[in-house]
Amino acid sequence: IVSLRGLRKSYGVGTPVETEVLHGIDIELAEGEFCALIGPSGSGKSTLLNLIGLLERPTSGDLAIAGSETAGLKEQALTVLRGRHIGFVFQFHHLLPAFTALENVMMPSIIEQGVATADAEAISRDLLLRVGLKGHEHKKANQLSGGQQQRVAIARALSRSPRLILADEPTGNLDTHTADDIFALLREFNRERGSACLIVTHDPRLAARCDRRIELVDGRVAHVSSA
Amino acid sequence: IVSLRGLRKSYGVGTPVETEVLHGIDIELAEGEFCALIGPSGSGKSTLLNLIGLLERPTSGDLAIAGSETAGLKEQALTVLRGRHIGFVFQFHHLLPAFTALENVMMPSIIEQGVATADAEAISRDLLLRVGLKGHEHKKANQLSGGQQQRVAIARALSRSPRLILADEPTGNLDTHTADDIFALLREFNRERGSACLIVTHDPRLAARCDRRIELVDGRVAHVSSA
Ligand SMILES: Nc1ncnc2c1ncn2[C@@H]1O[C@H](COP(=O)(O)OP(=O)(O)OP(=O)(O)O)[C@@H](O)[C@H]1O
Ligand SMILES: Nc1ncnc2c1ncn2[C@@H]1O[C@H](COP(=O)(O)OP(=O)(O)OP(=O)(O)O)[C@@H](O)[C@H]1O
Ligand SMILES: [Mg+2]
Ligand SMILES: [Mg+2]
Repeated sequence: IVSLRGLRKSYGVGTPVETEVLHGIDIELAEGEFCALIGPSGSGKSTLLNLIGLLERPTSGDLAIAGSETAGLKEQALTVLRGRHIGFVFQFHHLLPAFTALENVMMPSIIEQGVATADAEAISRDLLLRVGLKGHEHKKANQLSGGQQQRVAIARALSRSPRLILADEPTGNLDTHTADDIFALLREFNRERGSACLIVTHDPRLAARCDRRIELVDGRVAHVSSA
Repeated sequence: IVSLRGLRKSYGVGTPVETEVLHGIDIELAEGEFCALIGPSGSGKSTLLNLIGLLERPTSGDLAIAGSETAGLKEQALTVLRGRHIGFVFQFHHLLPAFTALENVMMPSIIEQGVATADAEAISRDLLLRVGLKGHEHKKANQLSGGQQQRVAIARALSRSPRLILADEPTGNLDTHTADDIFALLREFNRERGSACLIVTHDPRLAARCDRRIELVDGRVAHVSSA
């Protein structure tokens, strides 16, 4: 579902402070694979996830999503590809603060279909139930706790049953019990709907429960281990 | 250093959606104590920390900081009390994105003294070194990774050597090794400078290494345990 070959990313290209943060990444993520991305703070995990999620462009190298090579695609085509296949959970959730939890979870569907449908609402309510937020649907995002916001972001990423779920530290603000519930939900989407998952996590217990672990150190793949 | 008696907090007071989230909290935090605040997502930990940090007012009950009863104080007096005694690390760092790491760490001192001093800069540079961010001082906050931003927020909270450090999930975005370094830094401030610490954490390993653990469940103190 994801193929990276020789992927590089630099910031400040063409300025005196140009810095390369990813130094040639080769990764293949199979359809339906459940994989952890681990590594020290600052090693490049969020940067890598943003590239795979088509939120930023690589500086060089090849990136294919669901069989489509992305290098030659224009912004419009990337947006379509992203909307069709990818669900993204950001490290700092990026919810719309003035909208409710339910509206935030329904947003990808509203954007894609142009309207809020009854089906989309039913799916969204069910997801909010499954992340433990029943009763909080009508709270505005800025009235929720940190971990509740993170869970709304997770529900939003799952709302279109994407082929590829990219989650950037989805349990960092959750207690152990709630984190386990969230992990089980992602596993269920993986096993029952075939969604591939790439989960950035600092929690070694959760990483151990994935099918494979890719370790990033200083912008390079340092180690890959399978269960 | 902190005394809470019968503390209550409600949101939406006077509206149809009025909700009490803290239901009468009694806590005494001794001078120089190193204490963990644990509990499920949504249980009220950030709300409690915001009240102790004088960022919000309780709905009822008594709160004293460094011997001063806060109930009768005006905003101006609370701001002075907070600036003098409290260092706060927010759950979602709240750095100034357009300012550099160094400027963010120096900000409390610049605000208090009206100017940037050489002493403040030296202290801030040393703190950035000690949270592992040497070499990143001149990056803007929005050019840093999630865990790097969290560490800048920690350095900022320590920059005035406050009598009371309030840290809301300071290691949620850090790998285990970096989290241990940060915890050791807080312990050092506690032991060598006598700073009291109240640390909200979801990490049971770190909570176990504090002098005392206060557990919040559904807005009440459910359990207190000492080492
Ligand atoms: N402005 C608000 N209006 C209504 N309810 C609120 C508001 N702010 C917080 N709450 C509610 O108060 C409760 C406690 O929130 P708080 O942020 O203190 O939780 P927490 O223990 O820090 O959780 P987490 O571990 O997820 O960060 C939550 O159920 C939340 O939805
Ligand atoms: N816009 C930018 N300009 C310059 N450097 C940047 C920029 N964005 C990120 N970086 C640098 O790229 C490196 C990798 O950042 P990234 O956010 O991918 O790390 P990470 O592995 O996700 O870290 P964490 O675990 O702390 O979230 C960091 O050293 C960071 O300072
Ligand atoms: Mg990151
Ligand atoms: Mg919180």
